[in-house]
Amino acid sequence: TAILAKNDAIAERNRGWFEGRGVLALNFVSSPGAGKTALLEATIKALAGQVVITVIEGDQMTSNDADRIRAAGAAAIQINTGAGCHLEADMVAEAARALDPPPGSLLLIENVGNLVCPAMFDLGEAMKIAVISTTEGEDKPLKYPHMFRAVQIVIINKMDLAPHVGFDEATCRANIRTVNPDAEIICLSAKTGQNLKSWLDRLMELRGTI
Amino acid sequence: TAILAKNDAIAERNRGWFEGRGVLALNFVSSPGAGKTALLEATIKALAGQVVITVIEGDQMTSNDADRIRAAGAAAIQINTGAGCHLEADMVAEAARALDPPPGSLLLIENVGNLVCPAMFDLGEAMKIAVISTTEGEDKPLKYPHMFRAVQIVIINKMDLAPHVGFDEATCRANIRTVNPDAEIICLSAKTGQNLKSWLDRLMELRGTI
Ligand SMILES: Nc1nc2c(ncn2[C@@H]2O[C@H](COP(=O)(O)OP(=O)(O)OP(=O)(O)O)[C@@H](O)[C@H]2O)c(=O)[nH]1
Ligand SMILES: Nc1nc2c(ncn2[C@@H]2O[C@H](COP(=O)(O)OP(=O)(O)OP(=O)(O)O)[C@@H](O)[C@H]2O)c(=O)[nH]1
Ligand SMILES: [Mg+2]
Ligand SMILES: [Mg+2]
Ligand SMILES: [Zn+2]
Ligand SMILES: [Zn+2]
Repeated sequence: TAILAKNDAIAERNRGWFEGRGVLALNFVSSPGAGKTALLEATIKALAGQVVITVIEGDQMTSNDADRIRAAGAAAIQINTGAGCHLEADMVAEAARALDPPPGSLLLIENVGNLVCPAMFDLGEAMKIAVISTTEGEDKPLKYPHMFRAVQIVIINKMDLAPHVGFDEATCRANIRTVNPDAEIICLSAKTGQNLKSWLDRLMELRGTI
Repeated sequence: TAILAKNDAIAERNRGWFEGRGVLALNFVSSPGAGKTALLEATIKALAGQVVITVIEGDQMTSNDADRIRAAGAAAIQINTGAGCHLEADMVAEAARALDPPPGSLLLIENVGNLVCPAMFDLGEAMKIAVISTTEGEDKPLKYPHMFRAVQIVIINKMDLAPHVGFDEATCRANIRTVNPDAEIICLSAKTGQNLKSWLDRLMELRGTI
């Protein structure tokens, strides 16, 4: 609570910093392996030349994800949280200043794979975006309601696997709406690119508002 | 740290309680949707009539998992942690006394879906067991080393999907061994029952040691 208050003060300052320089900051959350990095890779490659994208990567250990992001063509900073289970506003403040994102750019933050703790830590983002995959089970929104209530967009990833696992899209959508009636839902495959365009269009629309 | 010390004292008392009454307690951890509940369902059905199994279910919200466990034929208590991201020893102490497991039985604890925080909270179990699925990506052991170091057995689940997603078993095994050279690894499918027998044999072997 004192920890949260301290974090939120720094988050608010980050929020002002991003707004002041016209940068759209987005906080991507999901369970481990739902496809956050794959989505960022696909996004960066599809938007190459159209918009500057910089990335803050959060993981307990390794720079695997930051390496993948750079290979895709965007600048990235990897934060290792060690035993920590979520990024915090002070880590993002430091990384954002090092990345020095230009006006009109996108700063995409990939949080530690965790459907619980990141919900409670504001980083100063314009919005949180959840990624859920067809292989995790349709009940995850009900079981982790704090996270699904904290986001404005839910991306259902790995749609290419949906038939293989008998994914029930209607039930998953209903479960998301139960905990967050206002959340937007986009179904796509980061791997095949199926419906990626809907996400890219929405992203550029959000950028247009900064 | 003071919180952890308090938890660990209660955990030690739980450990003695389980040993005193000859109950094997196991703490199952994984990311959301890796298949912990599916594995417990398959285990309970396969061992019906051979051994008494009771289950402590941990989730932020809902009793979905406890309902599934009861439908499979075992007594279960559902703990809802609310905003909490991991079970704690005092919750387990209370639930275990309510379940009143008999000597020679198995007490299976399904932790909140989270590859980070549960690693730090001893519940008094004989061992932690991680479940990782073929759909999450082979690098999870490297990226969440604290959890993979805290377990004695790693179950690679959803082997039925391995060919569909190009799962690289050799790489996954190597990654597990990098962070935890002593961990046992069992590949199976909770859904199809493929190689479930190896897990059941190991489980009964562990029970034989209490
Ligand atoms: N079939 C399929 N596989 C995918 C898709 N997106 C990601 N994957 C696979 O899922 C696994 C995990 O993908 P990542 O992008 O590493 O997931 P992540 O959410 O970034 O994982 P963490 O950062 O560790 O939490 C990898 O093996 C990917 O190739 C998809 O749309 N379809
Ligand atoms: N194909 C396949 N699907 C599986 C397997 N095991 C589980 N699933 C599916 O994976 C999804 C998640 O399974 P659960 O058993 O709910 O996973 P969990 O780890 O208990 O999830 P949480 O308790 O919410 O963290 C469900 O749709 C299951 O049917 C398996 O071996 N193969
Ligand atoms: Mg990633
Ligand atoms: Mg479960
Ligand atoms: Zn946490
Ligand atoms: Zn935690």
